[in-house]
Amino acid sequence: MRSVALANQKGGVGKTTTAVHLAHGLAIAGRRVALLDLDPQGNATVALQEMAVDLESDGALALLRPVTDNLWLLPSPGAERAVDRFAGVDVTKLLQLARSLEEQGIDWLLVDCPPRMDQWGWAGLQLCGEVLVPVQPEFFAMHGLSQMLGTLETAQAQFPGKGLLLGVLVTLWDQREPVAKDVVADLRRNLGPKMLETVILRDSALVEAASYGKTVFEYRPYSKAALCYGELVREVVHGGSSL
Amino acid sequence: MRSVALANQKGGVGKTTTAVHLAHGLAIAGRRVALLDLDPQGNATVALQEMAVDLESDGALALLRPVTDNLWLLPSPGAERAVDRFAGVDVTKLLQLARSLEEQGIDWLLVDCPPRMDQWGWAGLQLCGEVLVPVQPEFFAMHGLSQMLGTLETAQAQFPGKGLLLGVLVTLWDQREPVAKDVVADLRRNLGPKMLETVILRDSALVEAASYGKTVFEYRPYSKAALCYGELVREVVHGGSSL
Ligand SMILES: Nc1ncnc2c1ncn2[C@@H]1O[C@H](COP(=O)(O)OP(=O)(O)OP(=O)(O)O)[C@@H](O)[C@H]1O
Ligand SMILES: Nc1ncnc2c1ncn2[C@@H]1O[C@H](COP(=O)(O)OP(=O)(O)OP(=O)(O)O)[C@@H](O)[C@H]1O
Ligand SMILES: [Mg+2]
Ligand SMILES: [Mg+2]
Repeated sequence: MRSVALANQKGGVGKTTTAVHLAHGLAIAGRRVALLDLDPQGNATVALQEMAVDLESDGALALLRPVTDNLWLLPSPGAERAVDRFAGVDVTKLLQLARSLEEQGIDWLLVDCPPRMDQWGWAGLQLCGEVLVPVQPEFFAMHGLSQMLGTLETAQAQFPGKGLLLGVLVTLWDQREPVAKDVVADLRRNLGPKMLETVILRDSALVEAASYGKTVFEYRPYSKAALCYGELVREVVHGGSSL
Repeated sequence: MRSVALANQKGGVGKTTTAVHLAHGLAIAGRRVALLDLDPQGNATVALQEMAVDLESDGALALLRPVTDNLWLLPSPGAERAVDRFAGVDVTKLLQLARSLEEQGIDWLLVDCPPRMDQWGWAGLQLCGEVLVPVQPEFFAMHGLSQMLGTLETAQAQFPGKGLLLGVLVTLWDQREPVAKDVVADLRRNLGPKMLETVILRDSALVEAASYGKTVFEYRPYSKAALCYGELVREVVHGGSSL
């Protein structure tokens, strides 16, 4: 089982959007996928709320919600609670769940993390062997990225075999913005093989799909966004990773 | 002294951009302003890093960095540290600092909060009488907003006289996106007087200004963004607030 956390301390860079579309894309490609929503905001849970299918689920999968063929979701622990500062996270229980999912033949475990290296963010890194870091091609992203990559090094030292960088993914690229092109060129120059080849263009179809509680593969399968995320699935499955 | 926290648990909605531009706009309008960067990411600190002026600062103001006429900044506590999970925040010290700033004639205290109601987020609410909540007109924002408004009610109960809603501000409004118009209409229908009249349109000048470490008032004073934030300053100073 490959396990990938979507993490970046910078907010609003497309962690949830990427987690949901990578999960659905892998499921469409025939892999058995479990998506854990570890963000108390619960946006991944909300983004998939209109997709539902009747799947027989026993064992550990009974704890998850079937979303579509080959895709199960562990809803956010905090989606109901407004204030998450008092909630504790039981990492041992989550690690046990991850092991049970592997025994039931789950091929990919994806974890959506909050925009913070708090207890939920760190739980995400402890659960996964790899980390995918989405970044928006704009100035603040560059500033936060070096912090994030530093945090990953801390995680790798603390939890051996965890938190290896799968790659940095450019998302929300609006090709009308002149600064974006320079930032992407900078990122490729500075990070080299750590950058994924795939880039995700800005596409309002993603915002619309989310408002209907569906992925763009369901809502508008021939959109720019569907093509970009299809590329990402191919790159992540067939290599090109910087491991 | 009026004190306003910029808070929203949803990431990437323009908290930092609004904090920096409201602070500079108020300073241009002749108010004496102190901006506290309580986000360990330190984006407000980075956004103003190329603006500097030689101001005599004594007393509590000596702890802050003069940015431009009438504007001082308390740099982020975490801007240097990559991992903020171990850092503690001393709210008593921050409350003492706020009192000293008031004694030195500061008219407005603005606080940029991280996208999380963690110890830094809560410190921001304890320091300020009012809260301005930026939202992006898209689906996830609506979902997070009811949580945020619920959190404010908790804060008001716990810290009397703090955390009153100054208003909800629509930011990053891209008028080419059809969903955005519907979301703004929904927000006005549901929230009524809680919504500020001013809206901030999406403008790449803001992204460019940030990459130069300046505000858009300095970088491109006749841009859409400068006009929008100028409107916001007028609305916040002359009323129109939902208090
Ligand atoms: N490629 C894209 N094109 C257009 N909109 C996008 C794209 N990717 C994400 N979005 C939108 O941008 C907003 C932020 O994305 P998302 O919520 O996935 O980011 P996040 O990193 O998970 O945020 P948070 O830090 O709050 O967890 C959402 O409204 C989403 O619909
Ligand atoms: N009106 C706007 N037009 C265009 N870009 C904008 C606008 N407002 C903010 N941005 C850009 O959007 C990104 C997110 O904004 P910002 O960092 O201010 O949000 P935030 O809520 O403070 O994020 P975080 O949750 O990480 O603290 C930044 O790159 C910023 O430059
Ligand atoms: Mg998210
Ligand atoms: Mg910010």
